[in-house]
Amino acid sequence: HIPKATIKRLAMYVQVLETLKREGSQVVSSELLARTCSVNPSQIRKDLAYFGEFGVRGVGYHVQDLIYSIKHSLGVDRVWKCALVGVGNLGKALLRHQDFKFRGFDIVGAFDCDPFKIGEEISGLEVVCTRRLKDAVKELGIEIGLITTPVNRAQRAANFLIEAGVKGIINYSPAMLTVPADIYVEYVDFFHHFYSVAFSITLDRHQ
Amino acid sequence: HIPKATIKRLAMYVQVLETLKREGSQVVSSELLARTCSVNPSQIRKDLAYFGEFGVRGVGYHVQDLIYSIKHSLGVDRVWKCALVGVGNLGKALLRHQDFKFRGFDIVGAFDCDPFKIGEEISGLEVVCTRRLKDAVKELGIEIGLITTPVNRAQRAANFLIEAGVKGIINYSPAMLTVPADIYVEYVDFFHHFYSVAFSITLDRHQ
Ligand SMILES: NC(=O)c1ccc[n+]([C@@H]2O[C@H](COP(=O)([O-])OP(=O)(O)OC[C@H]3O[C@@H](n4cnc5c(N)ncnc54)[C@H](O)[C@@H]3O)[C@@H](O)[C@H]2O)c1
Ligand SMILES: NC(=O)c1ccc[n+]([C@@H]2O[C@H](COP(=O)([O-])OP(=O)(O)OC[C@H]3O[C@@H](n4cnc5c(N)ncnc54)[C@H](O)[C@@H]3O)[C@@H](O)[C@H]2O)c1
Repeated sequence: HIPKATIKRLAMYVQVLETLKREGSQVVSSELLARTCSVNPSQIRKDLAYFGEFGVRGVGYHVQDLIYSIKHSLGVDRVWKCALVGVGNLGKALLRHQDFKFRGFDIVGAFDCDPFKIGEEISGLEVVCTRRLKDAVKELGIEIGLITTPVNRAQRAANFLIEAGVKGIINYSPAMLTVPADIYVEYVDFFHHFYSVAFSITLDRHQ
Repeated sequence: HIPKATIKRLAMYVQVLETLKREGSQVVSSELLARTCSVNPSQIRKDLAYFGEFGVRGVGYHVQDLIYSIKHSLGVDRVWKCALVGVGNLGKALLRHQDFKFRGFDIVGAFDCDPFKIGEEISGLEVVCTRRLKDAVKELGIEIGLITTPVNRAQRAANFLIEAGVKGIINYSPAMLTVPADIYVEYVDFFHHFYSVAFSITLDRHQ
């Protein structure tokens, strides 16, 4: 079992390595990668040790190789088809964001229950009624559902997604969801970033 | 020093306690709070111990008291004025989201460099040119900046915010920022949630 905090750091390493690759770097020293990610070089070695040996002594890491190895070990070196439920302000922003597809998470279905939204087209996708979710999950091979409905509708959206057969849910609403044991739910909390910054500024002022 | 992981859990406890309060609960047992947050009751006690003793033996926690205590200890029981730079898809969604203000983070300024966007009104705020950031930060007492520009413009936006006098930045772009030591930067990464779900589904299938 790999702790969530490790997965979060691995995602950050990939983000930084992809930036270095974009800028033309072939190798990166473990000190530079660690400094950019605000961790110790030993933490990186510990995190990667779950998957094998990667660093080259005296050189550091081969950028392209390391990106591939982390993605392959996490099972994210393939395309995952996703459905988004709740095409409001946040839902629209996520649908229009090309980086998800670029990173292998292809949102292939957009669902809503508002008759004024159904039929609208966002980034080439037609908004469809949530009742048609089951057919779409089967036809398009959708495995992950994104919930961007209001808080009091999130559980209903989750029930639709689970009944339709998705295996994982990313919940952007603050609702706590009740789901069967074999369904993975990731909660996205926007507030802890605000709390961290406010707390750090407050602490700084007191010292 | 309180670790980021603890701050993230404290933010989650507040989120869950506020939901319980909304539903009318006065007290909550440490087992229920722990189960809802997928942590051990001992982890909650450890996290709260940074600020004092809160639980009542045999009863659990007083919901209202605990919300106030956590928020007060983190310095988030007051209003923090924020400026948002980059009024695109994500920026607009954040500006329209009432929960931030409800939680004490009031976005009082929206800035962009696109002449077609300047002058537009979003949720009662007029979009203003980034060059006027300095005046706004002083006049409105802005302390936190939100960066929702494209990745290659994030550093420029950060420079504007720092020069204008903000003390903390929440960066929604994937760019790594270079800032002075006394400025707090929080990175928002949307991808680790996708990686976690994809990894959990993959692992499940292999077992
Ligand atoms: N906007 C943000 O920046 C932001 C930030 C943090 C968290 N959130 C959370 O994300 C969620 C969405 O926020 P928003 O600002 O986009 O809200 P919104 O009101 O703009 O959009 C919600 C959408 O969900 C649809 N909907 C309602 N019930 C539904 C159902 N049963 N099935 C399918 N669709 C349904 C509505 O028709 C609407 O289109 C909320 O839970 C909010 O708390 C949003
Ligand atoms: N849309 C999403 O759901 C999403 C998800 C994850 C991450 N992000 C990140 O958030 C950022 C914004 O994404 P988006 O989809 O809203 O992009 P967008 O292109 O829709 O919006 C960007 C806005 O920034 C403005 N801008 C550009 N340079 C500026 C400058 N120097 N000063 C002020 N404003 C400037 C543009 O005029 C535009 O209005 C990106 O870095 C993206 O990677 C977005």
